Amino acid sequence: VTSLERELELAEANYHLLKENNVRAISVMGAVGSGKTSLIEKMITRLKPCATGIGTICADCAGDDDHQRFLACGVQSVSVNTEDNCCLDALSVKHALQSLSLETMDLLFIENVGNLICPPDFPVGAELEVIVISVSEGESVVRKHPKIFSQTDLVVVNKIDLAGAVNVSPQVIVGDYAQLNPHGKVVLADVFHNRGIDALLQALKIECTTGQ
Amino acid sequence: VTSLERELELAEANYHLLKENNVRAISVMGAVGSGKTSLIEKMITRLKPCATGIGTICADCAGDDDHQRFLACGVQSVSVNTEDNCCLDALSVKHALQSLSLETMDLLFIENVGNLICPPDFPVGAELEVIVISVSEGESVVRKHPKIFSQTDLVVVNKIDLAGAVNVSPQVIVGDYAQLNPHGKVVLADVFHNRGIDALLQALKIECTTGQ
Ligand SMILES: Nc1nc2c(ncn2[C@@H]2O[C@H](COP(=O)(O)OP(=O)(O)OP(=O)(O)O)[C@@H](O)[C@H]2O)c(=O)[nH]1
Ligand SMILES: Nc1nc2c(ncn2[C@@H]2O[C@H](COP(=O)(O)OP(=O)(O)OP(=O)(O)O)[C@@H](O)[C@H]2O)c(=O)[nH]1
Ligand SMILES: [Mg+2]
Ligand SMILES: [Mg+2]
Ligand SMILES: [Zn+2]
Ligand SMILES: [Zn+2]
Repeated sequence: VTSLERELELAEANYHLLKENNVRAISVMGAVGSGKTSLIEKMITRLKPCATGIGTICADCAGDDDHQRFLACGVQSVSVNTEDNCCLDALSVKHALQSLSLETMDLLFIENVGNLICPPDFPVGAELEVIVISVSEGESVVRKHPKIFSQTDLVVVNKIDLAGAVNVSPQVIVGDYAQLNPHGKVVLADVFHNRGIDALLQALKIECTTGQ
Repeated sequence: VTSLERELELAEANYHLLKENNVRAISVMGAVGSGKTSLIEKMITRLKPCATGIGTICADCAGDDDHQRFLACGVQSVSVNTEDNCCLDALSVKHALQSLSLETMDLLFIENVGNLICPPDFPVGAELEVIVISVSEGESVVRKHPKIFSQTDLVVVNKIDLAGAVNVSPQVIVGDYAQLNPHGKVVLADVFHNRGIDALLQALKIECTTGQ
């Protein structure tokens, strides 16, 4: 049994537990500081008028900064410290799920640590996966990390308001990703100006069940 | 023998080889897209009038984008693809050193992949280490990665021209680092406007041996 096989086994158990409880889990990966937490905050806010029960599992090497931000949004949240581990893994998610009330939950956001290299080796059992990068990381992020981008079908390119200031063309990033992953979809976003939030919710097939 | 002990042994062999050849090696680590390559390019340009023989070892998961940029600066360079490995390691550096002409070299920049988690477990044998982060990664980068910041004594906080646009105070980052690492030194930089290049060269004790 390889280490990846062990991880897949644990991830599958998480997947089944979530399905049994009718919870849609979304794995949010990305570069350090790309806007993962901000995007999740905006989606939570956008879904407030709806009847959606939302929870978050928030991974960081240390501290609970992002976990506190999610609590402030009024959702259930669990903080996971990965410490010296490369990134979040299925066993940590399994333990985190035990601290959450899954019966009242419809949607679970799992925010990984900033890491574009290791997550492919550590599936967590989510239903959907999204990578969040930002233009301020430069134009070559996708082609420098082919493994994760070729196997993840949704990418958010955030902070497009900064494109001019960092001399980056978002279209180059979009083109590199299309070449690497013909099935992949890109959402351009600027969290500060609320651009791309609805497009992201749509791409994640998250609908508002009550009001709007 | 632990895996860290094996890495230290390899790193030490690299260290001695470099010392025998009078090469000062500087390990440049940091977040994805923080400005590592741009800073090295600027330092190379700044040192052009000097008699300094410069080389680079350039690590990326895939491709040779940054290696090509260094070649364009007129220095010797070796491209290392880390592929599925978390980050650059001492064995890859050992092999890279074999492709470089060390006799003509005074200064070697080793650019690691963007990773703020794993490099502490993979020393490469450099004389000095510097972490490059940028304000666009947010205010909490240092406190979220205590291991690497507590053991690295020089940090560049780059892209300070963007601080307002990302709602980040560089002083918060400086303060978090001072708390974590009382020996540490910070250089504030804005590569686009050539701010911080001389301060960084000074912090790295790189002097111009001819002219200015
Ligand atoms: N200009 C601009 N700044 C943004 C945008 N989105 C996020 N930021 C800023 O980017 C920084 C990081 O945002 P976060 O949401 O904390 O990013 P993150 O990916 O969760 O960061 P980590 O969890 O620490 O890896 C903060 O300073 C935000 O204010 C955007 O669309 N435009
Ligand atoms: N506004 C601004 N942009 C910068 C600055 N420094 C670098 N950039 C931009 O940031 C992006 C990344 O720069 P690089 O030098 O390639 O960064 P890097 O750390 O080598 O990136 P990787 O090797 O891919 O991890 C590029 O689009 C640069 O134009 C700066 O001081 N200010
Ligand atoms: Mg976050
Ligand atoms: Mg680079
Ligand atoms: Zn690692
Ligand atoms: Zn790893």
